[in-house]
Amino acid sequence: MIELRSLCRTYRMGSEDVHALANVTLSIKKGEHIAVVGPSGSGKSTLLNILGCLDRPTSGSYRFSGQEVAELGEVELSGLRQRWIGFVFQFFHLLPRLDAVGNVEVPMLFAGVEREERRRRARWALEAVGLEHRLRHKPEELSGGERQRVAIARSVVMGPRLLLADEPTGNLDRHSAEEIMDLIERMNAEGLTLIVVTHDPAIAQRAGRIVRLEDGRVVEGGPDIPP
Amino acid sequence: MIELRSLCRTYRMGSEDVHALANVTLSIKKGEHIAVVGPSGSGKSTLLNILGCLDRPTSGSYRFSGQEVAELGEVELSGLRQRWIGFVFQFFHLLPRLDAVGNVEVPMLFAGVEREERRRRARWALEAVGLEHRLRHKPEELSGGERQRVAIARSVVMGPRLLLADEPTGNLDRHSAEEIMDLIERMNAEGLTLIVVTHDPAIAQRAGRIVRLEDGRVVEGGPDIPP
Ligand SMILES: Nc1ncnc2c1ncn2[C@@H]1O[C@H](COP(=O)(O)OP(=O)(O)OP(=O)(O)O)[C@@H](O)[C@H]1O
Ligand SMILES: Nc1ncnc2c1ncn2[C@@H]1O[C@H](COP(=O)(O)OP(=O)(O)OP(=O)(O)O)[C@@H](O)[C@H]1O
Ligand SMILES: [Mg+2]
Ligand SMILES: [Mg+2]
Repeated sequence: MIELRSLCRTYRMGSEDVHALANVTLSIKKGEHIAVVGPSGSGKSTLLNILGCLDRPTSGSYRFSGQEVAELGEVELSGLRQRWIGFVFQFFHLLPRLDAVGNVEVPMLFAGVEREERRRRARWALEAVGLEHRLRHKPEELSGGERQRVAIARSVVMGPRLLLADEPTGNLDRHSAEEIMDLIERMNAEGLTLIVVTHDPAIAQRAGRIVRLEDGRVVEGGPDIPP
Repeated sequence: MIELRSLCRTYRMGSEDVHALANVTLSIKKGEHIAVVGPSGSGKSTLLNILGCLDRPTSGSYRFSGQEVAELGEVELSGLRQRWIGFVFQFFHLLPRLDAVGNVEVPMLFAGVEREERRRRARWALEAVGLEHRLRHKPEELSGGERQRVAIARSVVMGPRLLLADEPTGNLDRHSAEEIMDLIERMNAEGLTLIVVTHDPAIAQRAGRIVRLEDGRVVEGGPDIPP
């Protein structure tokens, strides 16, 4: 499903260059459950943003289902994102003026799903993450963990093929965290490819494979690591 | 240092009332290290916002160093906050257009600290949290964990008496989390009163006392719990 070859992402900061990702080579099969771990600042979110077609690599190759992503235009990229990829951002990016149901409806709004159908699926997704009692709350009327669960519900409501989750349980207690992981692992068992960035060892151990990043390099879990 | 008596905080949502805190009675001595734990949505951040004089209780009493906070006006409240209380918000609230040094200088700017002195103390605080290599980065040029560490540096730069930290290690790897806790525990050993909200059992166990909230009520760690 995913092939990365010598992928780099460099940020230019005045005269200094920050190498957030340096020669990342990785392949991920359809239906895998991968955990991405590594110190703060090691490139995990940068990697996820590129996999989610939200950012472009500085150099190297990224193939999604055999297609070279660099050759796609903006319209094809957003079509690919909307149809196949679910994303749980590290800081949620909820829309402040919409309530929980409204925020979960957003991806379906873009995809032209009927109003009644949107409502029904949004309620189902929020119930699945334990928020049936907070449907009418706007983001600032929700706790940190409740906002995170709205973001998770929004990421799965279109039935994606690939789910990219950046610390999906960082603001949740142990019990809520396990419930969320049970939900997304059920989807993984039905074929969803799952890539989860986490600092929590208990969450990382649930994955089939652990990829470790340090200073933008894959030091564990990639193909045979060059010396 | 802190006395809460039958403290309530209720949010009115249309016809429904949300009881974020219900009859919380708690006393905290100067120099204590307290962990506040509990499920997502149980009232932890609400409690911290009230302790930090950022929100007012709906009813009940809150005394800080013997003074009833409800009787203070806005000017006295902001003086108390600025002088004695450091706060690490659950979602940081960094100013987007300032770099790391600029964000850490903000509390000193309000307190009228000289420019050179501000710079020096801001650099010291950022080095103490391991960010000497990111001084000129703005929040969107920092990773999640790096932003969290800027927020921690800002919270301690005025040498507060009370530090309220809402999930201070939620976006940090194990190693960075321990470094941060070592730093704030050194300050606790010198007299800083420390109240840390966390979902991480390893962080909670470092405290002298654990206060557990459920549905807005103290169910563990308070004074003798009524039946
Ligand atoms: N402005 C508001 N209006 C209505 N309800 C609110 C508001 N702010 C918070 N709440 C509700 O109050 C309850 C307590 O919220 P609080 O943020 O204190 O929880 P928390 O313990 O910090 O949770 P978490 O671990 O998820 O951060 C939540 O159920 C939340 O939905
Ligand atoms: N726009 C930017 N400009 C310059 N440097 C950046 C920018 N965005 C990120 N960085 C740097 O790139 C590095 C990688 O960031 P990234 O967000 O991928 O880290 P991360 O592994 O997700 O860390 P965390 O666990 O703290 O969230 C960081 O050191 C960060 O300072
Ligand atoms: Mg990150
Ligand atoms: Mg909270």
